[in-house]
Amino acid sequence: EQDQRTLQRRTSQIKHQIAVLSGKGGVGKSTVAANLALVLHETGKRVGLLDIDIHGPSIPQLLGMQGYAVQRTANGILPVELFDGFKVMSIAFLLENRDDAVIWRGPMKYNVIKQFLTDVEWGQLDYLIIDSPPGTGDEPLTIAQLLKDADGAVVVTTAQQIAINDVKKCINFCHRVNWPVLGVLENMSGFLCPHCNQKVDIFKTGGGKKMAEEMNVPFLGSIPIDPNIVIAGDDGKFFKNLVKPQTYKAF
Amino acid sequence: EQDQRTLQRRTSQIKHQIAVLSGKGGVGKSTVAANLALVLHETGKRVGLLDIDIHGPSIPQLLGMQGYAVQRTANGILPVELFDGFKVMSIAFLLENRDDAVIWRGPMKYNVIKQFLTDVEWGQLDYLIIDSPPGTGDEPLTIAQLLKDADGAVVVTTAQQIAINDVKKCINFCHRVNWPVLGVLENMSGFLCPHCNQKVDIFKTGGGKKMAEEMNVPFLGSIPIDPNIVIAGDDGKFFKNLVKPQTYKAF
Ligand SMILES: Nc1ncnc2c1ncn2[C@@H]1O[C@H](COP(=O)(O)OP(=O)(O)O)[C@@H](O)[C@H]1O
Ligand SMILES: Nc1ncnc2c1ncn2[C@@H]1O[C@H](COP(=O)(O)OP(=O)(O)O)[C@@H](O)[C@H]1O
Ligand SMILES: [Zn+2]
Repeated sequence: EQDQRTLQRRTSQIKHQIAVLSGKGGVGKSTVAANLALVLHETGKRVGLLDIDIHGPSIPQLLGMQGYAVQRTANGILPVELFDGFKVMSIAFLLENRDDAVIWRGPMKYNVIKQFLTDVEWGQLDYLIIDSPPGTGDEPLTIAQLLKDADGAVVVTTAQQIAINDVKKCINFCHRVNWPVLGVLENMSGFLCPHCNQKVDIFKTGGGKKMAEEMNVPFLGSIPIDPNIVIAGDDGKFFKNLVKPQTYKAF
Repeated sequence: EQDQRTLQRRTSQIKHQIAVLSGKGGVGKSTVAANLALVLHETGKRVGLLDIDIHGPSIPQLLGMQGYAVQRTANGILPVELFDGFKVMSIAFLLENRDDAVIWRGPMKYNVIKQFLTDVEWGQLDYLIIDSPPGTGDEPLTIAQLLKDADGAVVVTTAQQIAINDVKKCINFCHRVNWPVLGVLENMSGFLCPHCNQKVDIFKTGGGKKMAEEMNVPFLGSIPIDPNIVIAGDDGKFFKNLVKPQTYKAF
């Protein structure tokens, strides 16, 4: 089929494809995905960042790209180039009014995600980072079927049991679709009070590391709760030093 | 059609149907839904709590009901009765192994949610509280189409812009499916350090109230970040006094 050949042609120009997943919402997937893409770009790599959260695209807000729109060419859609060698694609760039709810069922979502890979002119990339919504439904399943040869998935969790329950399901999802789990990152792990410098475990700590050992997948480290990350995300400013350098070595 | 008549018969025995929604994950929907159901039960009401988060059912964990299973009768499925007059239903009660990922596309989810209303013997209820996953996809759309005459939705948000963006879409979703918005609750709003008793705005404060005014929907109050809520949720113990009494008056 024509689509299949186009998909092959486009994805063969992308050296590494890494999905950022989590069964649970609000654990920091988009923040980690955006940060991972920025750090890889800073090391000189050509990077693409694809937001497949159809109902809640956060990447444009995190990178200060609200209001951007894509350009169409004879051959397809050009992703938005934030700076040279850093390309971004999100459903938010296709919406008329950004407060509009995207009320689509599964099959519509499959089509749009497929177009993000067959119609978008990503060009030559060293890395394509994919930010996925929570759950193990249409969105992650679609991208796993379209990118069978992806390098694998980075799984983000917080330490509390409520999140761990969902993240275990996400790791089993990766096994079922034959995606390697590159590692687990524990986010919002411990908080240092800015007034008295004492530690408080708001969302617990250590649960992510323990679960990674139990599920026999690498543990990539932990990120503390830091109000500056929230402020940076809301203002569309990049937060450097989110993750320790040795974590990125894993990639 | 036979199903339509069964649906009518079952739902006509339920006085009030309230959905707890949010476009954003991890803001506290399940925690608020479970707490709302418990408070209504304590005032003597017959309450049902329905978890339609197919990929990440949290209600059983929050109520200490992991490992429970439903019983089937000649007429349908009996919900699990946690105590007299408090019935719970979740996909988690139907799974063999709780770490299994439910890897379903939209149409399968529609069928299961429909069965939660046509096959489950809820009996006479004063309130059915529905805990929904994030987004405006198959799950909330299915329940909105099956419960057209619901009282409406409680929308949970946190104060940061990343969450507000998705919650506005959720409020527009309610308008599109003709569900009244009963009000917005701002959760994780401000944090009191247990060591020095000083306030820290980790996830900002006030964004939920401002957005409620902007979207012209009632504001139901705010809940601070409290590590005891995390501990109670992980241990399956109920957290009393989550929300101020005047908030529940709205119901
Ligand atoms: N380590 C952290 N400390 C404090 N806030 C964080 C941290 N990581 C993420 N956040 C904030 O938490 C919220 C949710 O993050 P997001 O990346 O949108 O999660 P997800 O993509 O999993 O839903 C955002 O407001 C973000 O700024
Ligand atoms: N006000 C609060 N303070 C501290 N933790 C909270 C609060 N509300 C919810 N939580 C915790 O946040 C996590 C996510 O809550 P949950 O109800 O699962 O959110 P959602 O259903 O929106 O994904 C849980 O671990 C819960 O215990
Ligand atoms: Zn302090």
